[in-house]
Amino acid sequence: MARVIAVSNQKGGVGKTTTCINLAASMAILGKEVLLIDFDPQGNATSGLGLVPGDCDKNIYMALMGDAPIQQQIQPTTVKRLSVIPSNIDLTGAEVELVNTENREMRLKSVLSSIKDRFDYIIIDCPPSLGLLTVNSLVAADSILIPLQCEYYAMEGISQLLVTINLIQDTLNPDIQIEGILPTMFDVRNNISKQVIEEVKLHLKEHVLETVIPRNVRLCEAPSFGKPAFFYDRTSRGTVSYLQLAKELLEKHQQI
Amino acid sequence: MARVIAVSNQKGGVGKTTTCINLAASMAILGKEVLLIDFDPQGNATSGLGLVPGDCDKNIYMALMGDAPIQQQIQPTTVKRLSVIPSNIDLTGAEVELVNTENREMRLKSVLSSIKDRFDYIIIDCPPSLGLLTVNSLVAADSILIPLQCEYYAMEGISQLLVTINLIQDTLNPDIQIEGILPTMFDVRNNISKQVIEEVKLHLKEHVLETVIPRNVRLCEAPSFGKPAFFYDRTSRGTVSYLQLAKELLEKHQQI
Ligand SMILES: Nc1ncnc2c1ncn2[C@@H]1O[C@H](COP(=O)(O)OP(=O)(O)OP(=O)(O)O)[C@@H](O)[C@H]1O
Ligand SMILES: Nc1ncnc2c1ncn2[C@@H]1O[C@H](COP(=O)(O)OP(=O)(O)OP(=O)(O)O)[C@@H](O)[C@H]1O
Ligand SMILES: [Mg+2]
Ligand SMILES: [Mg+2]
Repeated sequence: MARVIAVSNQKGGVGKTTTCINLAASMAILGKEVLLIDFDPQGNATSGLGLVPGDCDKNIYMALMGDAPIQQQIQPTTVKRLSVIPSNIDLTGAEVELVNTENREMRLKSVLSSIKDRFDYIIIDCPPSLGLLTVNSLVAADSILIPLQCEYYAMEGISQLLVTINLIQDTLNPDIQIEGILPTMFDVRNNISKQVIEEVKLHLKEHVLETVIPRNVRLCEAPSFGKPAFFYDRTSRGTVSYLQLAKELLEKHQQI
Repeated sequence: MARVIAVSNQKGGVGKTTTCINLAASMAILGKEVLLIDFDPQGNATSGLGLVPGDCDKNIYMALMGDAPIQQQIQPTTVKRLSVIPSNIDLTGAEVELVNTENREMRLKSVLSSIKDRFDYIIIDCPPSLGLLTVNSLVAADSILIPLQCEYYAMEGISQLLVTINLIQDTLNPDIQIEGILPTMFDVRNNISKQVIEEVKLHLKEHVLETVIPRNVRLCEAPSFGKPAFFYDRTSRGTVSYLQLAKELLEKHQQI
């Protein structure tokens, strides 16, 4: 039975998509069967894996709106054991289309139930907001992984996100846990980077993961080749840090 | 009569808030009366100017929902000639609250009309999405300034944004212009940076601004002191590039 992890933070540009692609690929490299769902209308996780969002007639919007079975939307990637369900621009409309429907928050959870037994992990890339798409992901998820960019504004958003998670726990998904807070784009040259990590460890020590993702230009270049960093520059600090993250999570779940 | 500029791009973390704060401050330094509106529930523009979003009983949400006159929400900042209307977490709810109301896209435009004669410029910081808050900004605006991070994923979102702008021009705001595409976080060490600028000049040459904002750690550190970069490190490349941007726009509008 797959563990479903939503990668979410309403602050923009903190490394959600980069974490989804490289964590999912690292788990696949370590032998796990992984499905990555691109739940952001921007389609960055889709294009970061070498697919063209606009060209994919199979996508998560079709399944979410009930137009086609989710099993048919699953596509292979160039990475063994890693599959993807692409995003599509129509997903932008889903937020408005779902507002006045029954069980609007449970749509993703109910479509995922029929495929959970085919994977070890399902990773969901969320958009930078706390709207209905993100709520659907948090309701469908077993846990939430929170990338935290080591810069000033990123700290501000964490408390809003934790309030939202508590709300979801109290109402729609009592079982959701915090998988962890993942420091990203850590840069020793930036005074704020160290302050952010100290600050978050002060208030949320039990949730901060061991692994820290450094700012590393290879992570930024890899998506332009449509590949996870492991297949672009296997020895870079970025690649190594995401393999380390995969190991840390697999050990925590006693999967390794 | 103020010129209203919406700073918008649904891609997260591209420098919208950093551009709003430093462009507004630079225009004020050059003698213009400027109002900055924080239209993002995250409240980053509010805190980047030294205010605490949760503490501000005056905010744009009150005005938008008609609970209080917009004139009363205007607050001074530490920068002469720069005023701000803070954001507030309730703004997250506005998207859902407004969905089923009359003229839901025109709310911001109608509340702004009573204060436009008090300023030379009104700058609106938008959230990373194309939802109702961003649509309200694009309907209220005379022009849109598009920060474009010089990294791979940022290019992908531009075409979606241009489609949305055309839609707004055809329906809700025929007069909206593109103020310009502003390259941000340009880093000579990153191969992609030059490619992004070449690519965008190839397709959208007439809209790309002269000014390029470099990746500069001072721009990243300044908000933790609640100040625009000019008042944190006056000689840094980041500070100078935003003064240059202000000059370029004022010259374009024959305001200098
Ligand atoms: N550790 C890193 N080092 C250097 N660059 C990085 C790193 N992580 C991500 N990036 C780059 O930073 C930018 C933002 O990252 P990404 O798009 O993954 O964030 P996001 O949170 O998914 O953004 P959005 O909020 O738009 O969904 C991208 O250009 C990406 O390539
Ligand atoms: N030119 C720059 N050089 C270095 N860092 C920068 C630069 N511009 C912005 N930053 C930093 O990058 C991060 C993202 O910038 P910012 O928050 O302004 O983007 P945004 O588009 O407003 O994000 P969001 O989509 O969440 O609203 C912030 O930590 C900011 O301090
Ligand atoms: Mg993303
Ligand atoms: Mg912002």
